[in-house]
Amino acid sequence: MILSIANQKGGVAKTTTAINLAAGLSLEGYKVLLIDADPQTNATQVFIHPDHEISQDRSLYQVMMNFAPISNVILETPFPNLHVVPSHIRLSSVDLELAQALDNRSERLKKALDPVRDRYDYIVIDNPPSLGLITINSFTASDKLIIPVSTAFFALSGLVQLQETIGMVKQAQLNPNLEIMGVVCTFSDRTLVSSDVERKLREHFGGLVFQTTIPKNITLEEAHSNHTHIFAYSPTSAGANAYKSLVREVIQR
Amino acid sequence: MILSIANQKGGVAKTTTAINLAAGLSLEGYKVLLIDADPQTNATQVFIHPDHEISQDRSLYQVMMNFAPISNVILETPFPNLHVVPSHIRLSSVDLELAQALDNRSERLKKALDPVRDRYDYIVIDNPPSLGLITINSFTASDKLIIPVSTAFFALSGLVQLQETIGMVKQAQLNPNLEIMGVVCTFSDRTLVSSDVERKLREHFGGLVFQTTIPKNITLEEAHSNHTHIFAYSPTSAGANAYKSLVREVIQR
Ligand SMILES: Nc1ncnc2c1ncn2[C@@H]1O[C@H](COP(=O)(O)OP(=O)(O)OP(=O)(O)O)[C@@H](O)[C@H]1O
Ligand SMILES: Nc1ncnc2c1ncn2[C@@H]1O[C@H](COP(=O)(O)OP(=O)(O)OP(=O)(O)O)[C@@H](O)[C@H]1O
Ligand SMILES: [Mg+2]
Ligand SMILES: [Mg+2]
Repeated sequence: MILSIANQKGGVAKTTTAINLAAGLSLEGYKVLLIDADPQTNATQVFIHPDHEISQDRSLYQVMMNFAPISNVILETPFPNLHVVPSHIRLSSVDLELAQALDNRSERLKKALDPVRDRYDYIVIDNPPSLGLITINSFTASDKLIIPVSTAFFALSGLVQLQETIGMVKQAQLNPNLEIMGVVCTFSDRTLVSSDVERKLREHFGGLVFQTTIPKNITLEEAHSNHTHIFAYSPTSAGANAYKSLVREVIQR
Repeated sequence: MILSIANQKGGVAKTTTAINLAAGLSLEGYKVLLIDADPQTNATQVFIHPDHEISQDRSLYQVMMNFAPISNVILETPFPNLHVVPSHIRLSSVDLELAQALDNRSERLKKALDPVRDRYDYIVIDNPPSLGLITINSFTASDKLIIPVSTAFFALSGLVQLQETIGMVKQAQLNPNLEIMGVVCTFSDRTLVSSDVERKLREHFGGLVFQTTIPKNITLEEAHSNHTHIFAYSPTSAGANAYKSLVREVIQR
């Protein structure tokens, strides 16, 4: 199963969800590949030690631009069952660099994943905060999408755009079977704005919204700066419990 | 003075800073134009009533794609001295749509602003969370940049990329005089991670970091869902005081 974590709204916990979902699934015994498709390299920074500088040739950039086999850039992490494909800054120019390409630019990631997809139970893709060519590649390669939505006013309007983009990928026959696995509320707290947005989300998306909501919890932030996931950093925290419950819902869907 | 609010990291309060800086400057008696260059249209949603649907022909999209005069799309707001150029979803395909353009695609916004820049004391541009063609256009058109940085672990690494992009715009002679006016710490609170990041920022950027830091403050969120800026929504809140102090520092620089 190939899962994309996507939302063009910035800072809604796409990377935090991708990291902790991938880690949580690997702790349940599933073989997991985490792909960092965001040129900001946030997910890469958590799993790869800062002294281990990743060159563009050893990153997703090389796969997308120069058809390098993805198995050349897959790295093991300190955690069993969890591998990672690192990102690189240069990925941010893919839209411009691939503009003149003659092949179907939207299928590059899908074609790159075909040879390795049977080695993993789950492939989790972290996406940048935009709906450009990188995200279109992820949507084309994915079976399902998980959409983190922060419980804030600006969060709701972006969902219309996101649904339009998903429709476009389906209509263009890039990936007719693409569907939303679920919407997960992040940064939820007891403020009026937060519960109001959550209520609107459940009205609008119904059963697509996961039962699990992710609370604001500083340990999630601390885990990142300690270069690890929440289950290794603080296994009994509210953040760890929430992501553990999300992992269980994902396995069931 | 044309000011770009930029950082490719998502959710660091670019839009919140653009809105409240533009509003604060207009309350000081300066004539201000706020340009929403983010296809998510967050800044547009705050100032333009939701029932007033903006078509792509009446938005920045038309200016960037079809050379429409920007004065055709400038709208007044309920606040004196504050005008706004609305964004549109279609702006998200500018990178792909302009790939084949024969002119210098990076200068479209600069050329569009030349005829109106003398009508305003400040033009404030809100940017999307990416370093694509829209942000390059903003950098080419701007005199100075303000970089909001949230006090979180992921926030620091993006700054290297941002400085590289600024260097690129200068070297390519697109805008040799472009400079960073300042870096503003946002979402600051009393956690260890927050004060640690703030210390590292001041070490790295020195005097470029504004004295003012913006605290986490729910009234900033509430102002957005009430379609207004912080000074009209809650003038004595911590959020309003912080942005008032930032406005004063900006006027002095
Ligand atoms: N539930 C939470 N509680 C507290 N902090 C969180 C939570 N989830 C994420 N964070 C922090 O909030 C910030 C934004 O999260 P993250 O970087 O995962 O979002 P993103 O959607 O991937 O951002 P971008 O759009 O830039 O890719 C990060 O600093 C992260 O550590
Ligand atoms: N100081 C603050 N305290 C509390 N909430 C804030 C603060 N500043 C911004 N916010 C809220 O945090 C969210 C992110 O801020 P905002 O949308 O301005 O960031 P952005 O950088 O423009 O995001 P994007 O990368 O998607 O453009 C918004 O919901 C906003 O209302
Ligand atoms: Mg991210
Ligand atoms: Mg914004």
